[in-house]
Amino acid sequence: YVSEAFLERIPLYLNELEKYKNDYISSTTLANILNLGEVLVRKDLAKISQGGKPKIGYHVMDLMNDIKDYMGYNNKSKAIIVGMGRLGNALYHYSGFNKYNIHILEAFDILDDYKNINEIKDFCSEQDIDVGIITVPKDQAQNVCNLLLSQGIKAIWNFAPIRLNVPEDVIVQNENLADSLSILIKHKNDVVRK
Amino acid sequence: YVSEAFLERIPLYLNELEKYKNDYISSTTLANILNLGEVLVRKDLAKISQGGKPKIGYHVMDLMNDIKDYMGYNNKSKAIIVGMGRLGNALYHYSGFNKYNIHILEAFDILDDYKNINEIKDFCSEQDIDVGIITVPKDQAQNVCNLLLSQGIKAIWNFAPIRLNVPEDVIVQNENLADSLSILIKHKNDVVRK
Ligand SMILES: NC(=O)c1ccc[n+]([C@@H]2O[C@H](COP(=O)([O-])OP(=O)(O)OC[C@H]3O[C@@H](n4cnc5c(N)ncnc54)[C@H](O)[C@@H]3O)[C@@H](O)[C@H]2O)c1
Ligand SMILES: NC(=O)c1ccc[n+]([C@@H]2O[C@H](COP(=O)([O-])OP(=O)(O)OC[C@H]3O[C@@H](n4cnc5c(N)ncnc54)[C@H](O)[C@@H]3O)[C@@H](O)[C@H]2O)c1
Repeated sequence: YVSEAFLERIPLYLNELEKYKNDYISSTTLANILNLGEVLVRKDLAKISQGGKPKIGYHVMDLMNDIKDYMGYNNKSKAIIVGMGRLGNALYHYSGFNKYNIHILEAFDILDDYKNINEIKDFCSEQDIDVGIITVPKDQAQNVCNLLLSQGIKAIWNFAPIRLNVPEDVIVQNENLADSLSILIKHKNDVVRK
Repeated sequence: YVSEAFLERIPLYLNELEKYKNDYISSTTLANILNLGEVLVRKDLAKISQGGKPKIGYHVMDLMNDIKDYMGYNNKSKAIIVGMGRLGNALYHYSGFNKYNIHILEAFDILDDYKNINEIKDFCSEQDIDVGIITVPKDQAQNVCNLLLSQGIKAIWNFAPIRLNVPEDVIVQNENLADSLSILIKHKNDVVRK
């Protein structure tokens, strides 16, 4: 079992390594660049790579490959998105997922401009879909989720502000953007008030 | 100091209380609804409200008000957004922020359809803006951030996949949607592999 916080640091390491000019890097240097604890970064890298050498550090290219292997970026991940309104549209056209070898293969909606949700069954029978992305209105989200699960999809990325009921073996990651902004504002007000 | 995890649970409590049919609720009941630990929920609620009574629990309406006071939902928060591409557009038109009394007052871009970024100075001199939302391309994000900070804005909600350099007294919350999806897929692959 690894912590969520550990997994969230990994893309930050990869981002900095991609920009780093030298061939070798120590965990201390990486920690200083990201303003993180040295012990924390050393332990993180030890979980991902065997490449650290005393006094020399990690070979940057090798470490990047170890990170990609660990996170599975070398395998192609396939997604479908349901709900092509404003948010769905933004996500579907976003090129930033390519970096992690994640591809949104198809978009579904009830509007005529897109494949109809009735076509999800046929589409999923031909492809092995890793994740279903839900960007439909709140009151439709559970129905859409049930439809995706019935096709054997085991991971749901949910943007609708509702808690989805799913069986034990399904992983749901909720993105609550409004909650997130409200927490930022709470932090700001606390600082201002001190 | 309160933990991020605690703050992220609060909107979940509010969501469930809004749907709850009875007048009173115990922290145990709320914990069971959300599949959270009973001690955790009891401690959380004690931080937010003095209203818990042995055997009766919390008066639901009073608890909701205590949550809103604690999180500052009773005050109006003002935001501006810079970058009205696909993502900016989705966020600008989203009605879900109203629930937390957060209002995106104005949108800026370099395109003619929106207020130009040169007008940010005048706009901010007339209004006290709580948060600046950045949805511009990665290579423009730091410039835009500097512009927002020069107007005295102390909180930044950043969607560009780049670490922003800001002074100590400024709070930045990064939303890394691509990182988040890559972590969901990592979780799914780990479960499948076991
Ligand atoms: N826009 C944002 O910035 C934002 C932010 C946070 C959360 N969300 C959430 O994301 C979801 C989408 O938001 P939006 O702003 O894009 O909404 P939207 O109304 O612009 O788009 C919703 C889309 O879903 C489609 N749809 C409705 N029922 C459907 C069904 N049963 N099957 C397939 N498609 C269906 C609609 O035709 C429409 O295209 C909502 O749940 C919203 O609460 C949006
Ligand atoms: N679309 C997504 O789903 C998504 C997901 C994750 C992250 N992001 C990030 O969010 C940002 C926006 O993404 P998008 O898909 O909406 O891009 P986009 O290209 O559709 O929109 C970018 C907008 O920014 C404007 N712009 C450019 N330079 C500017 C400047 N100096 N000042 C003001 N406006 C300026 C452009 O005119 C355009 O309207 C990017 O940094 C992207 O990496 C987007």
